[in-house]
Amino acid sequence: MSRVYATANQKGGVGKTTTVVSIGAYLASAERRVLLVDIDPQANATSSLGIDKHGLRRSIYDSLIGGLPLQRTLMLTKRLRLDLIPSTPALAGAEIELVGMMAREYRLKQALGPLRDRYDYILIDCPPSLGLLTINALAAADEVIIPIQCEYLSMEGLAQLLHTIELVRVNLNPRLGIKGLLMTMYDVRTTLAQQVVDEVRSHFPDKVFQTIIPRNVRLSEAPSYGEPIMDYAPRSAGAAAYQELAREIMNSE
Amino acid sequence: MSRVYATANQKGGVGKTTTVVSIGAYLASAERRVLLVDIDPQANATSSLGIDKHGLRRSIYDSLIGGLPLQRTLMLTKRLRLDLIPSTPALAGAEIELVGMMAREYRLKQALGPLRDRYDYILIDCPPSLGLLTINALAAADEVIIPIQCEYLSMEGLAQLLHTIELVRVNLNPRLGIKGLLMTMYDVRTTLAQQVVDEVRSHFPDKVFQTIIPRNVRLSEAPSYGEPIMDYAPRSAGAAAYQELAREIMNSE
Ligand SMILES: Nc1ncnc2c1ncn2[C@@H]1O[C@H](COP(=O)(O)OP(=O)(O)OP(=O)(O)O)[C@@H](O)[C@H]1O
Ligand SMILES: Nc1ncnc2c1ncn2[C@@H]1O[C@H](COP(=O)(O)OP(=O)(O)OP(=O)(O)O)[C@@H](O)[C@H]1O
Ligand SMILES: [Mg+2]
Ligand SMILES: [Mg+2]
Repeated sequence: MSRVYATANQKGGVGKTTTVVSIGAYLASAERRVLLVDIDPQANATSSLGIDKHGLRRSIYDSLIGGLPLQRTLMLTKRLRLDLIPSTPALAGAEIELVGMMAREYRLKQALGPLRDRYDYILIDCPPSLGLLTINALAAADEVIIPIQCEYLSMEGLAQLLHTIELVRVNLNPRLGIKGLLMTMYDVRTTLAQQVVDEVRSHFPDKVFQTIIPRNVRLSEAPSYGEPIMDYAPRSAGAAAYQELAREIMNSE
Repeated sequence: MSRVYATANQKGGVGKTTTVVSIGAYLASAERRVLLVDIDPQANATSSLGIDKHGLRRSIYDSLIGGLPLQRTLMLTKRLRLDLIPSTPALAGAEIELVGMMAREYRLKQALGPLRDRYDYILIDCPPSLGLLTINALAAADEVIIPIQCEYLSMEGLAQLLHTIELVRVNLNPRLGIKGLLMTMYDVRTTLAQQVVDEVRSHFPDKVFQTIIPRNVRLSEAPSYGEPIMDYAPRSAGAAAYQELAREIMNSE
């Protein structure tokens, strides 16, 4: 039975995509069967794995809106045991199309049903908003991974995000929990980073991952090569941190 | 008659809020009358100016959804000639509420009408999505400022954004143009930054601002003090770049 994690935070650019792609690769290399689901119309997780989103004939859009079984949109990546449900810009219109549909919040959960037994981990990359795409991910997930940039503005939206998670738990998915808060882009050049970490740790004492992801330029370069960090720069500080995070997640099961 | 600029890019964390707040302050200090409009439910522009979004009785939500005149939601900031229409988390539900409204794309444009003569510049900070809130901003704007982080993933969504701008121009706002593409968070430690700048310049030869904003840790610290960069760290590289940008914008009028 697979664990389904959604990486969510409506604050933009906090490392949601980088986290899903990076830990996905390390989990797959540790013999776990992993499925990445890209439900962001920007399709950054798709392109971070070297897949041309404009060349795709089918994507998550066809499953969420058209009801096509996910087995038909699923694709292999260069890494063994790491499969992907790609996204395309066509998904941008999905939120408005979903509004009028029956059981609109459960479309992803229903689509994922038949696949759950084939994977150990299903990781869902969310767009930077709390609209129906993210709600679909939260309704389908067992737990949420919340990347938080070690900067002031990133803390601001946390209360709103936790409120939305609670609403989903009460109304759509009673078993939804928080896997952990992941501190990202920790920059040693500013004391603000440590202040943010301390503040988040004090508010959520046992919910913050031990692993902290440093700001590391190799992580911002990897997507331009279409490779996860473990393939692009395996000895970088960014790679080491995400490998440690993958291990922390596996040890917690 | 005022110039209305929207800073838009569905890619998250590229510097939309930082740009609006930073140039807003420099334009106000150069004797221009400036109005900032925060239509992001995260309300980052509001808090970057030291305003507690949870303490507000009225916000852009009341004008967009409730029809309250903007004169009633408008507030002064610590800086002379820099006024703000604040946002609050209540705005998160606005996109779904707007879907069923008459002339839903024009609510902001209609609300801004009576204020246009009172300001030289109206700057609108958009959320990281291409939903009805951003569409409202594009329908109300004269031109769009597009911040682009000097990283690979930030270039990815550009085609989609330009397509949306074109749709708005054809269907909602025939005079909508592009003020400029602003390269942000330029990190001298990676060759990728220059490659992104060169690539964007080659695709849009006369649309990229001369001014490039460097990655500068003072810019990420300023919001935690509730101050624009010109007040928090006026001699920093970040402040100098945004001052130069404000000058470039004023010289182009
Ligand atoms: N630890 C890090 N150090 C340096 N750069 C990073 C780090 N993590 C991510 N990045 C880069 O920062 C940018 C934002 O990261 P990413 O796209 O993963 O965030 P996101 O939350 O998925 O953004 P969005 O809200 O747009 O979906 C990307 O260009 C990425 O390559
Ligand atoms: N040039 C810069 N150098 C370093 N940090 C920066 C710079 N510009 C912005 N920042 C910081 O990076 C983060 C993202 O910037 P900002 O919030 O302005 O982006 P945004 O596009 O408005 O994000 P969102 O998509 O969530 O609205 C913030 O913490 C901000 O303080
Ligand atoms: Mg992303
Ligand atoms: Mg912003």
